Amino acid sequence: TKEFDLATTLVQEKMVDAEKVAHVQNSNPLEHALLVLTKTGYNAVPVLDFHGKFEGIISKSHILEAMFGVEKIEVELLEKKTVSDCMDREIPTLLIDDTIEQALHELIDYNFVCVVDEDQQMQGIITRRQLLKEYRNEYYRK
Amino acid sequence: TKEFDLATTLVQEKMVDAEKVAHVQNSNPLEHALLVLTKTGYNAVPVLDFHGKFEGIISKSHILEAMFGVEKIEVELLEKKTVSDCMDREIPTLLIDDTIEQALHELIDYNFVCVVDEDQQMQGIITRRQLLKEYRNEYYRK
Ligand SMILES: Nc1ncnc2c1ncn2[C@@H]1O[C@@H]2COP(=O)(O)O[C@H]3[C@@H](O)[C@H](n4cnc5c(N)ncnc54)O[C@@H]3COP(=O)(O)O[C@H]2[C@H]1O
Ligand SMILES: Nc1ncnc2c1ncn2[C@@H]1O[C@@H]2COP(=O)(O)O[C@H]3[C@@H](O)[C@H](n4cnc5c(N)ncnc54)O[C@@H]3COP(=O)(O)O[C@H]2[C@H]1O
Repeated sequence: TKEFDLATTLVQEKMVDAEKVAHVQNSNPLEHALLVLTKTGYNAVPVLDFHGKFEGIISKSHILEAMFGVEKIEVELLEKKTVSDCMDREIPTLLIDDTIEQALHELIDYNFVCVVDEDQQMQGIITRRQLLKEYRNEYYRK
Repeated sequence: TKEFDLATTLVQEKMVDAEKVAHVQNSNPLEHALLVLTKTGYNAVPVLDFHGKFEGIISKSHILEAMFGVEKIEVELLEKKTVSDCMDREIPTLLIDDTIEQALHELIDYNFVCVVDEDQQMQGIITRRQLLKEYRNEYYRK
């Protein structure tokens, strides 16, 4: 089999395609985000704007923190908030022509990285699972 | 530098030591588990019994699901539950003399794996981040 090289394999060859990526919109109520996260089972998913542009991620951590009142947890606090109020926007992205070598650097600190085109439209995500499978395949190819 | 080999490196050389691992006890109220998960920032942590034996994991997902009533989310549902009621016990473990090669297999499907001794006492955890750092180090050693 062909030698797999991190520096010449593009992220678009190994990413999860956008149509398979669960996501929410920045204007969605927080309760809707909780429903998506609970149903899919994921801890965090990408947040897109109305035009499909990647804006950041929303996680179960963000939703739980949104419930914390001064003295106790209050579920009612979720009702008035949207994804946009609680999401994390400081998230690195990769371009479709970036390499798996660059993805590996980002995945040391993040569970997944969103892949975008030059208009910031989400094309897919590259996950830690994908990189670990490459690592395993490469090890047995030696 | 010495060549790193997955099959000859033991998990105990690369694991996060038990004293650095945030955990909860199976008898803790669910609210205490939520506090630990929120303060540490982790999505899931190991659950130990009174004697320090590994029993499974508790996650933010388990806690959110425990709040789901018939029609809406009810935080009061947390009060009567303990970690033991909601945790996941079907979690693989590794022994301290197992290899990083075996850890790689488990980490394809799990974010972390608990390392135990022959008495099931937790010795540490091996994480996906650790394996990805080895992958990166090995790639630049070529
Ligand atoms: N419903 C499910 N079915 C099967 N396995 C599941 C699963 N939910 C979680 N896992 C397993 O747990 C790992 C961590 O999931 P987590 O939700 O924390 O973190 C996930 C999640 O935040 C995100 N993610 C993965 N696939 C996604 C998708 N199709 N849509 C949106 N987000 C996704 O990327 C992170 C890393 O995913 P990765 O696959 O490396 O690693 C996943 C996978 O190995
Ligand atoms: N407080 C924090 N400080 C710095 N980085 C943080 C962090 N919380 C999360 N991260 C980053 O996010 C990744 C996923 O964390 P998660 O909590 O889903 O999943 C974590 C968590 O469930 C567990 N874990 C890691 N370190 C732990 C510890 N000291 N005690 C208990 N559980 C731990 O192992 C999983 C994989 O951890 P890994 O290090 O591979 O990967 C971590 C790490 O790269």
